[in-house]
Amino acid sequence: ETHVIVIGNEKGGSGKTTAAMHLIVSLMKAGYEVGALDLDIRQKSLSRYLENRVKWAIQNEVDQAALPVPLILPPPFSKLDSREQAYAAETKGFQDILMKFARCDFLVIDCPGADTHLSRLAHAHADTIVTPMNDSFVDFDLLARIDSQTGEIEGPSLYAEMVWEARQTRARAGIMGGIDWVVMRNRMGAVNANNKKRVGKMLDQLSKRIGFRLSKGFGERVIYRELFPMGLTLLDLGAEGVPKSMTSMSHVTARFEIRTFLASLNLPDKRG
Amino acid sequence: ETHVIVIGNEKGGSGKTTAAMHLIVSLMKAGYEVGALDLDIRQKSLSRYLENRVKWAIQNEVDQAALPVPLILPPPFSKLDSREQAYAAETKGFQDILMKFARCDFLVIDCPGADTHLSRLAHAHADTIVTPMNDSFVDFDLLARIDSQTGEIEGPSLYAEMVWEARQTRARAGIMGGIDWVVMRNRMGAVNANNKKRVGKMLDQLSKRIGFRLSKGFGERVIYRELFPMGLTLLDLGAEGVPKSMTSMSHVTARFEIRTFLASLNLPDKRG
Ligand SMILES: Nc1ncnc2c1ncn2[C@@H]1O[C@H](COP(=O)(O)OP(=O)(O)OP(=O)(O)O)[C@@H](O)[C@H]1O
Ligand SMILES: Nc1ncnc2c1ncn2[C@@H]1O[C@H](COP(=O)(O)OP(=O)(O)OP(=O)(O)O)[C@@H](O)[C@H]1O
Ligand SMILES: [Mg+2]
Ligand SMILES: [Mg+2]
Repeated sequence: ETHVIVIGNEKGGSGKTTAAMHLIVSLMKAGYEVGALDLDIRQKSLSRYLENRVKWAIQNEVDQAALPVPLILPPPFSKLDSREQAYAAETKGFQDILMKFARCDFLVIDCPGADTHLSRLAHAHADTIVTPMNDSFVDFDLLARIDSQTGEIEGPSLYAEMVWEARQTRARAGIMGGIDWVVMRNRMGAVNANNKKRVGKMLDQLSKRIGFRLSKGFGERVIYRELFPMGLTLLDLGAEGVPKSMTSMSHVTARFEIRTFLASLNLPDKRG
Repeated sequence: ETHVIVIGNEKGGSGKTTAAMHLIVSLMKAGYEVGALDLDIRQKSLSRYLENRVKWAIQNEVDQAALPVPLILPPPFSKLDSREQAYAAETKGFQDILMKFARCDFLVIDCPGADTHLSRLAHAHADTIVTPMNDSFVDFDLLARIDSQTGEIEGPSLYAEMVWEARQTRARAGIMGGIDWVVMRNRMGAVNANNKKRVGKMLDQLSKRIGFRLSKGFGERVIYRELFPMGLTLLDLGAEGVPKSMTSMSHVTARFEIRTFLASLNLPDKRG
């Protein structure tokens, strides 16, 4: 039974594609069969990242063992004029494509920074939702509104409502098992500034109210973005035929962040 | 004649709302009449930032002179079912709303991280387009595709095409004067890392090809985001009734970045 991990956050640039890529590589390196689905129809950043990977491996004659690639399939996007017909086509197409991923242990779905029908379908089919977010009240505003006078949480906001509706849809469809919703702080500053503490405090309060838990996150580090043109991640460095990692503190700490993040997802051990 | 400044980048989280807010406050502090239009219909981050400002000023009994607010009007969004009718309504509504901003020296328009009809209308009406971007090839990918083998620019990508089409629309409508397209690097790391140099080099090449110029940008600094809940920016600190700025290096440098960015926009002097 494929475990579906949806990387979602309606807020743009929160780190979804970055988290998706590092999660995909981590899972492959752990020996799993991994599927990938890019629902960002327009920007296709994850697809581009994986395209770069395949091209780089070919040009540098690095084989599949050293630089594994997930099974990636085109998203069931419908261009039909009538919204009702397009949605019906996408809903059916989504079921079909899940079948094609059946041999994968894990399927990682990268969502766009927007509210789309495909993104909602993915959220309703998720076993785990990972929501990366910047350490910022601008990003927080898409999870919940804060009363500027009292500093208290007023209520859930757009993206929290999307997850709630996904949980409703899942329950109505009679699917067993709830969604494990994990919020991951991304691009964190090195210093434990007041802003970081305040955001952390509000996240702790909010997690109890709207049903997510906090995982370990990623710091703001160039290594998380500088290998995109080659389709590589830090975890690929040092593999046969691939350049070695620098022995910098940032690289060492990043490896620790990625490993800790994966562990905190409490994914099922599929090798048993 | 109102000078229209559009803050645009289809890439999410590139810093549009942050740039928009700091530009609005800079212009008001310089004594200009400023209008604001938030085209992010769903997330409304700029509207929220300005709402927070008004609430905070009321609660802390700070007057309009110390904490000025721009003229902000609701966007001409159409919910009509037929796309053709909705677009026609928005096109007409956009002309109408420009009239209402006629007494402003500058109108700052914040666009969403998506391709919407309203965003395209704004781009076609822009005198200046400011495109913030992260120091990242992931963000670069929305301006142009890079051949991973040669490292050469292959051609313009989605957002560059949107600006090109805006310039075409403007030319066909017989509007005098071209669009000054300014790309601003945002969230830059303190260190001049290899990645930063490579992105800079590609931006220099690309600017000549697709017709933009590079302005001075903002570093990655908590001060650019931590005052969102109060609706304040660094430039407001120290005004009558408003908390003082810390005398930290980051605040001093941020003030310099904001002033330099404004100057580099070469905006017309409207006080003559
Ligand atoms: N931990 C990090 N350290 C440094 N840079 C990062 C980190 N996470 C993300 N970035 C950079 O931040 C930008 C946004 O990240 P990313 O594209 O992964 O977000 P996204 O949520 O997928 O965006 P979108 O909503 O556009 O799909 C990119 O330029 C990326 O390279
Ligand atoms: N120079 C900066 N330093 C520190 N944080 C920043 C800076 N610029 C932007 N941010 C933070 O990065 C995140 C994205 O910025 P912002 O919301 O302004 O981008 P945007 O392009 O308007 O996003 P969207 O596409 O969702 O509208 C926010 O959390 C913001 O607070
Ligand atoms: Mg993405
Ligand atoms: Mg914005």
